[in-house]
Amino acid sequence: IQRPVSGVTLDRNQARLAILKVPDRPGVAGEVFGALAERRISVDMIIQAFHEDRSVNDITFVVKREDLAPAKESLTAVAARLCAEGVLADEDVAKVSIVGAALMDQPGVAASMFSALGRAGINIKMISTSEIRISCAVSDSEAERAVRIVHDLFHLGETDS
Amino acid sequence: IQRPVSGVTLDRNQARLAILKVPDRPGVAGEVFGALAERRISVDMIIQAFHEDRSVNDITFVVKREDLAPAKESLTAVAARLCAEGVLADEDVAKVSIVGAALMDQPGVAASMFSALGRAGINIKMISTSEIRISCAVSDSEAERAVRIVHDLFHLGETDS
Ligand SMILES: C[C@@H](O)[C@H](N)C(=O)O
Ligand SMILES: C[C@@H](O)[C@H](N)C(=O)O
Repeated sequence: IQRPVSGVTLDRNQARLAILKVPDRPGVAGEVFGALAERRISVDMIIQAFHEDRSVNDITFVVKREDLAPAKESLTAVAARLCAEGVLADEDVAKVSIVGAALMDQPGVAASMFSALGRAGINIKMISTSEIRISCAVSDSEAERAVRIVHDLFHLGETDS
Repeated sequence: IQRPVSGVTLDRNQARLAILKVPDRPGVAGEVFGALAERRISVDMIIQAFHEDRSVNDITFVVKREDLAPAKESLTAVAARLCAEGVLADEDVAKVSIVGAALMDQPGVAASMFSALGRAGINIKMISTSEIRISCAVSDSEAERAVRIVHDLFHLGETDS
């Protein structure tokens, strides 16, 4: 049987930010990330979901923990310019990801990862997926335990990754 | 100069769903995607962002348009079990993605994609990124124009991808 999951990775020392209720009109996302790019701040895991109120939206992203202060400053200035509702910041973020070819084509892989973390009492703070990767943000204090649980769930110890 | 972006892809015939204000406690995401996996519904682009109210969260994902009805049914049943606020569905979704090695390491690439779509008056409905991919969901009616704009922005025509 081809194993759907070929490995698990852990990124620690991260932080997450969100800009809340920006106007949902063309060009706004460009303005938000243009301001961060001007300060040479690398961002990761940009997420904009499906907002109940179609006239506004929230945009969430992850940065290295050492970039949290300048990123928050930039974001707060953009939020004022856009009349957004505000900015959230959280420096307690670690990203646990599983990778594998055609991971998302198998309906049960994501569910089993989420459920295994749930059974262990680990709360998932954020989720982001692509065709070959499923990432969960968890509290940094639970990062190592989360990696072990996912590692065991998909029997990753048996191959030398 | 190494081109950061090696190609652009388009996925049409998609739909997006969201379950709103589920309790933000361990195991909930597993329950949502377990229900969908039981009905063998493949999901793509799962997104859970940073919610203002830390006791609840929304989860958004994309399915093939032909799976929208069964997915919505499953999601509505889970929403009732979890006392979620409700379910949103939108069948007007096309996913435009750029891919490239170490894409997100260059702070300006995401900003320039978002801004180019903004200048063309194309609204971005959802965003999801990984280290090597940036995806924007747009209205299906704007999909082809969005691909052309991104294609020209990153001079993709010059190489045979
Ligand atoms: C909302 C949901 O993701 C929950 N936090 C969980 O861990 O399953
Ligand atoms: C909210 C933001 O993404 C907006 N819809 C845009 O297109 O830029």
